[in-house]
Amino acid sequence: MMRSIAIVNQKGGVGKTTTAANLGACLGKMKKKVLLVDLDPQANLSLHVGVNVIDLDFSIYDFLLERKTASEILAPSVFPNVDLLPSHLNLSAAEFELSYKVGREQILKTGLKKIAANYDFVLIDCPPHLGILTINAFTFATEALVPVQMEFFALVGMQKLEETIEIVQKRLNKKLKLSMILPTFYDKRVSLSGEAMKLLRKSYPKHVARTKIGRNVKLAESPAFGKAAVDFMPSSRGAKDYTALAREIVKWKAPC
Amino acid sequence: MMRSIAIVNQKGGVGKTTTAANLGACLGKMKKKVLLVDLDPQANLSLHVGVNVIDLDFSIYDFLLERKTASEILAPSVFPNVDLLPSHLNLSAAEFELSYKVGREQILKTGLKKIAANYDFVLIDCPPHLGILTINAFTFATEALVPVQMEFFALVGMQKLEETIEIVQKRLNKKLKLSMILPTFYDKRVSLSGEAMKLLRKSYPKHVARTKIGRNVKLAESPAFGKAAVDFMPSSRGAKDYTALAREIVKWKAPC
Ligand SMILES: Nc1ncnc2c1ncn2[C@@H]1O[C@H](COP(=O)(O)OP(=O)(O)OP(=O)(O)O)[C@@H](O)[C@H]1O
Ligand SMILES: Nc1ncnc2c1ncn2[C@@H]1O[C@H](COP(=O)(O)OP(=O)(O)OP(=O)(O)O)[C@@H](O)[C@H]1O
Ligand SMILES: [Mg+2]
Ligand SMILES: [Mg+2]
Repeated sequence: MMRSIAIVNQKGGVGKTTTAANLGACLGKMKKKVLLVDLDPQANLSLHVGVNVIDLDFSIYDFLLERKTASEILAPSVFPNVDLLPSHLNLSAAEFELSYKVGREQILKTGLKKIAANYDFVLIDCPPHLGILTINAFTFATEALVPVQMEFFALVGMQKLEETIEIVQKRLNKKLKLSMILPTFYDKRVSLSGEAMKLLRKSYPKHVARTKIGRNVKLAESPAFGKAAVDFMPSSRGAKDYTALAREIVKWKAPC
Repeated sequence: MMRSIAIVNQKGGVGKTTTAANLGACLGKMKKKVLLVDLDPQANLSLHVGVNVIDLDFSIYDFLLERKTASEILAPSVFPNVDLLPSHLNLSAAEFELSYKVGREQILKTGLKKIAANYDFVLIDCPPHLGILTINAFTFATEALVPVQMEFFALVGMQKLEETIEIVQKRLNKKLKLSMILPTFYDKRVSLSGEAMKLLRKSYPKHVARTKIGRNVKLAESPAFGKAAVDFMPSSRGAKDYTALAREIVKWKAPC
């Protein structure tokens, strides 16, 4: 049963890319077949997993403009059992070019249909913007996973995000659900972190993951080596947290 | 001589809002008259300075749709000598609505002309997206200040940012310059931070500020009190770093 998960939050720097890379790697270690989709013009996920984005001839940009198929741009085995559809910095042009096309929100879904069936999980890394790229992710995915940084601005964007999910449910994809809210950058020595955690659990009791991703410098260092923390330093807090998240995700049922 | 500064980086969570609020507060302490402009649909800057965004009747959204003037939406004295043009969560609709208007990149500049003359500094907080809101900021401002997080992905977006600045210079605002690159989240105990710093100084020798903003939890805590660090805890590292930045900014000349 293929699970398609959009990793989304219009707030910047909350750990979307870090979650895509590390959750993907940990699911791969559990022998799940994972497809990572880098939908961000910053191409951070592609860089994180060691793809040399500058040298790519073709990327998700060409796929979204329907000049290449998903199989033609696939970067296989970036981690064990994990493939990637890489991004490229010129994807920023896609937002304009896509906005004039008929059925512009359906392009990702249409293009992924065939290849997605080969995987247990498709994880889509979204940019910090509720624009046409994120809407394409929402039109394809059945689950939205929202990393939320345990600091003051944590919940500000949730209402807008939920409204966007509702609009997509109504008009484009009735299978989409807000599935899991993942606390990130948790720091138990910092009272602000604990307070944000309490507020989150109170506001979204059914959606908050049991796993919290702690602030851990190994998660910030591992991209420099093209690795996830679980390969870079398996004993690190970051590796353990994402391993626990992968186990929780496998058993997770999106709340109704 | 009014200085107009767009605080910009399409990478998320690098400290744009934190810089707008804290640099603004510190310039205000130096008796400079400062106008903060919150151009982010997340309205984080407005929340940071204690404005209750939910209860606002009018915001920068109405100003950009030309239904209200800047003076009509102004929130005066959010800090000593610091006024604010607040945002609102419905600003996310503006990106679509603005994209069809004639001269859509000039709306901010046209609307700010009169009021900006009353200030020494106009600081514009931009969302993590090189879209119509950021382009409006670029069309008005003469300086771009780019906070850059001292971690792996720091410089990925700089090329795109510089290309965007060049296009705006050519077609919309020949006075715009890449003025200052500000290292943020600097952590001297972390070797990754030092390496990112070296790479930054090597790539942009004339643009990197002498001041580095260190990682300091007081900067993350102060928004919960509607304050800048310099009012919340003047002895903190965060307060000292932004005070040093304000002094450097006052003497700063954008490199040619
Ligand atoms: N738990 C963590 N501990 C320490 N550093 C982290 C953690 N999670 C992410 N980081 C680092 O913080 C920065 C921001 O994380 P990341 O890029 O994953 O966020 P993002 O939500 O994808 O950002 P954007 O909105 O720009 O796409 C990165 O440099 C990353 O390596
Ligand atoms: N130097 C610092 N030390 C510790 N925390 C910081 C520092 N600078 C910012 N923060 C915190 O990190 C988070 C991200 O910072 P901020 O919101 O200023 O970034 P941003 O670039 O405006 O993000 P976005 O791209 O979403 O607009 C916030 O919770 C903020 O309080
Ligand atoms: Mg990202
Ligand atoms: Mg911000």
